[in-house]
Amino acid sequence: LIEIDHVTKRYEMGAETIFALNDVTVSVAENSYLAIMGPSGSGKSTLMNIVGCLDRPTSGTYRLRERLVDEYSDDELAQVRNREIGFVFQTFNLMPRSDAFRNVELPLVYAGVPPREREQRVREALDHVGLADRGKHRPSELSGGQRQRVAVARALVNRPAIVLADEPTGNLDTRTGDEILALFDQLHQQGQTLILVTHEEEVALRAHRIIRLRDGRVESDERTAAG
Amino acid sequence: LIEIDHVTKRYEMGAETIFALNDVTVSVAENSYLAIMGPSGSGKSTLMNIVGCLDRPTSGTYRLRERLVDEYSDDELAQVRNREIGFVFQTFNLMPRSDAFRNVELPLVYAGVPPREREQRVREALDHVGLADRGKHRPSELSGGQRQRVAVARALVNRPAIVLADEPTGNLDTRTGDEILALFDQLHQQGQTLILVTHEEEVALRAHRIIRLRDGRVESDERTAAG
Ligand SMILES: Nc1ncnc2c1ncn2[C@@H]1O[C@H](COP(=O)(O)OP(=O)(O)OP(=O)(O)O)[C@@H](O)[C@H]1O
Ligand SMILES: Nc1ncnc2c1ncn2[C@@H]1O[C@H](COP(=O)(O)OP(=O)(O)OP(=O)(O)O)[C@@H](O)[C@H]1O
Ligand SMILES: [Mg+2]
Ligand SMILES: [Mg+2]
Repeated sequence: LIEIDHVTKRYEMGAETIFALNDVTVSVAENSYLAIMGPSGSGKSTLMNIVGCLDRPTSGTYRLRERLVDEYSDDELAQVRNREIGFVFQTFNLMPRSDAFRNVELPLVYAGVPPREREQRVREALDHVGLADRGKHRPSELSGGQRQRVAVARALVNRPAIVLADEPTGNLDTRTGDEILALFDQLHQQGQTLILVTHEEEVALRAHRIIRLRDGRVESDERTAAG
Repeated sequence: LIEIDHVTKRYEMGAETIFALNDVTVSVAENSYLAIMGPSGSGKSTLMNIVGCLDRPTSGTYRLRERLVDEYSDDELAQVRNREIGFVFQTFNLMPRSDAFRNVELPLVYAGVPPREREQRVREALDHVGLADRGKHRPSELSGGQRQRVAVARALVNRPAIVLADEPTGNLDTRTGDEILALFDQLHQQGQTLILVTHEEEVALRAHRIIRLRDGRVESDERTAAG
């Protein structure tokens, strides 16, 4: 499904070159459940952004369903980002002037889903993350963990084939975090492909495979007990 | 040092009233090391914002050094926020157009510290959080955990008497997080008062006392083994 081949991401900062990713090769089959771990600054979000078609490598290739993402037209890329991939950002990236309901609804608007069905699916998505009573709150009227959960609901509402979640439980207490992870387990059982970035070992152990990055390189790539 | 007395924080949302905090009474002595835990939405950040003089209660009182914060003049409040309190925000709140160096430098500029001494203290603060080589990066050119660490450096650079840190290790791997916590231990030994919000038990156990919130109320208030 996802083939990252000898991918490097370089940033030139004046005299210095920073390798956010350095010759990374990763292959992800459909319906996998993969966790990515590694120290702060090791390249996890950079890798996620490339997989999510939000960023391009400096060198190397990314094939999605065996087609070079480089060769997708702009329209096809927009479609992939809207319908095939659900992205939970490390910094949530919610629209500050819209309430939780509207934030979660937006992907459905872009997908052309009619109003009545949209309302039903948004309510359901908010309910699944425990925020049924927070739909009218704007991000500034929500706690940090509530914003994180709105970001999760928004990523899942279009039922994307691939879920990319960058530290989805970082701002959540254990119990609320477990509810989100149970939701992810369910999606995985329903056939979706999940890639989670996490720095918590217990979260990573729910995945079937753990890739560890260090300094932009793959340090290890192993199945877990659950895998 | 800090006396929160029967504090309530209410939000009126149309027909509904939300109690972010509901009759909370907490007393914090100088040089304490306190952790605040509780589920997502239980009122932790709201309490921190009130203690940090960034928000006011709907009812109840807050005395800082035995003076009602309500009665501080605007100038005195500004002084308190700049020099007495260092705040690590749950969402970092860095200035997007300034690099890490400039972000950490700002509290020193407001405190009237001369340029040469500022430069030295900023370099030292960045070094303490492992970001000596990231001074010229703007927030968008930093990883999530690196932004968090810039926020920590900024909060500590003025050597404030009171450090308020809202989930300071939420975006950090265990090892980098431990470096930040070791830094906090050191500050505590040097006489500072620390209040950390965390949802991780191991982080809370480094404090000497844990207050647990639930639905805006204090559920428990106990010493730890370290206390
Ligand atoms: N401006 C606001 N208007 C309405 N409700 C608000 C507002 N700000 C916060 N709230 C509500 O107050 C409650 C407490 O929020 P707070 O940010 O203190 O929670 P928290 O314990 O820090 O949560 P988290 O662990 O998720 O960060 C939440 O239920 C939130 O929805
Ligand atoms: N625009 C940029 N310009 C320069 N360097 C960058 C830029 N974006 C990221 N970096 C650097 O690339 C490296 C990898 O960043 P990335 O965000 O992928 O790390 P991460 O593993 O997600 O870290 P964290 O766990 O802290 O979120 C970091 O060292 C960061 O400073
Ligand atoms: Mg990251
Ligand atoms: Mg909070």
